[in-house]
Amino acid sequence: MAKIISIINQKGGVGKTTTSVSLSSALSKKGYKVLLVDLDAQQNATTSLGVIEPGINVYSVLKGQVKLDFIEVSENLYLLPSSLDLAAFELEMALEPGKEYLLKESLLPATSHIDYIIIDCSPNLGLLTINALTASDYYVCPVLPHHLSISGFSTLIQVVDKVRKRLNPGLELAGIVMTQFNRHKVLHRDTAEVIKSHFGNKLFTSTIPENIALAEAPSSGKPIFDYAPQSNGAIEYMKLTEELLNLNL
Amino acid sequence: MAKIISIINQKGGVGKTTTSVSLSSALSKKGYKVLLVDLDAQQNATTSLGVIEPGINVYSVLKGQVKLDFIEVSENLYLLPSSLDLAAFELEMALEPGKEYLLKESLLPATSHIDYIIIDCSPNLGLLTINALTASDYYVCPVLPHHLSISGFSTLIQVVDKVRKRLNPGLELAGIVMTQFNRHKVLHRDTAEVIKSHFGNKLFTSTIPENIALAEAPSSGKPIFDYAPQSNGAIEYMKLTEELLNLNL
Ligand SMILES: Nc1ncnc2c1ncn2[C@@H]1O[C@H](COP(=O)(O)OP(=O)(O)OP(=O)(O)O)[C@@H](O)[C@H]1O
Ligand SMILES: Nc1ncnc2c1ncn2[C@@H]1O[C@H](COP(=O)(O)OP(=O)(O)OP(=O)(O)O)[C@@H](O)[C@H]1O
Ligand SMILES: [Mg+2]
Ligand SMILES: [Mg+2]
Repeated sequence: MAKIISIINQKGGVGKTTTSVSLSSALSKKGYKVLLVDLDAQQNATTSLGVIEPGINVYSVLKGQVKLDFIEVSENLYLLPSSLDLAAFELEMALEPGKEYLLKESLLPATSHIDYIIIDCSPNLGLLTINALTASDYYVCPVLPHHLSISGFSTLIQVVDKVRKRLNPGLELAGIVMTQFNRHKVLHRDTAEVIKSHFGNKLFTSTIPENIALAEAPSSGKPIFDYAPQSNGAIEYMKLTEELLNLNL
Repeated sequence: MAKIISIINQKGGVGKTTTSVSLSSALSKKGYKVLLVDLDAQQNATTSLGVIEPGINVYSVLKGQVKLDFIEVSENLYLLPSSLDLAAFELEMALEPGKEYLLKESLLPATSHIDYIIIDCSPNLGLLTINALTASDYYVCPVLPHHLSISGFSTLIQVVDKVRKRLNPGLELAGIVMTQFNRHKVLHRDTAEVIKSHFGNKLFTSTIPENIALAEAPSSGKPIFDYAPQSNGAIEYMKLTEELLNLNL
């Protein structure tokens, strides 16, 4: 039975896509069968895996136009690509009863033969992110060690609480991961302390440093483990993956 | 007659809010009367100026519930704060004829006694961003020197072209500004070259370096010119402001 994990934070640019792609790739390298779902109309996860003009995309699956299918990107790693059409999804489905369950319904056929489904979300808490949370067992929040990256956290938690109450009682926080973290910067340490004081051991001990290879990798169309396997980015994302696995979700 | 400038990029975390707040503050220091409009439900510009629980907000103005008013933040600098309710605006106004003109209409009373109106937009190209573009004379795009930050540019330009064709024929690109730019990094130089090849002299020569003071300032509730006036961030944002003024918009 697949474990489904959403990577969410309405704050932009905190590393949702980088974490989604890196986590998916790391799990696949460890032999798990992984499906990465790109639920952001920006298509950054799709771009990061070098997929262009895919035949199948998550929009046509959600709308029930086609049966669920996905693209094999590398051994054990599959992608359900995004589409620009996703931008219109919220308005189109405004009157659809149970519109929050559409992704959960769509992914069901994959759950028998996939080990992990990772969902990359867009920088908002709209219907697509609600769909991701409704379909998920867990969620992971990447944060930048900056004030603006945590000021919206209470809104995020309020939305998650509503989803848990009405749509998905089993939804749990897997953890919060600090990205572009440098423990020598006071602001970074202070922000980590604020998170620790609110979320305790939900803050992953693994932190992701700033590493230019992570910003370069998307233009190569490869995850960090294929683009620069010896880089700091690859090493630390592998540690994060192992910490996630040790939670025995 | 006020000049209205939108700060837009659907890519998250590229420095829209930091640029909106810094530009507004710099212009006000130069003696111009500036209104900053926070059009993002995340309320990051409002937070960055230390405004809490404002009486007035842009949502109630757009909905026609209250007359336009704003908060004086410092000499010559005014803010029309955001509200969480903005997140529902697109759905609520779906059937409102001419919904793209609502902001333009709302800001009209300010244009006679304000020199510059700066609009901070959210990381998407939805109805609120369309409202900003429809109300604006110019737009400015902050970009990070990363591949993912420019891969969505063609979508942005397509949307701007539609706004210019149907809603606001006078809309012009004021310029593109590189943020967190470090000319010693190959990726950064390469990305700047890509932008220059597509946009020529629309790329501002001023670039904004990575500067921790810019990430710290929001927690102080002050713009960079009040929080750390001697910092690299303050110096470079002032240069950008002067370059913008020299365009004689
Ligand atoms: N640890 C890191 N070191 C250096 N660059 C990074 C790191 N993590 C992410 N980046 C870069 O920072 C930018 C933002 O990251 P990313 O796109 O993953 O964030 P996001 O939260 O998915 O953004 P959005 O809100 O637009 O979806 C990207 O250009 C990415 O390549
Ligand atoms: N030049 C800089 N140096 C260091 N930190 C910066 C710089 N510019 C912005 N930041 C920080 O980077 C983060 C992203 O910037 P900002 O919030 O302004 O981007 P944005 O495009 O408005 O994000 P969103 O898409 O969420 O609206 C913030 O925490 C900000 O404080
Ligand atoms: Mg992303
Ligand atoms: Mg912002």
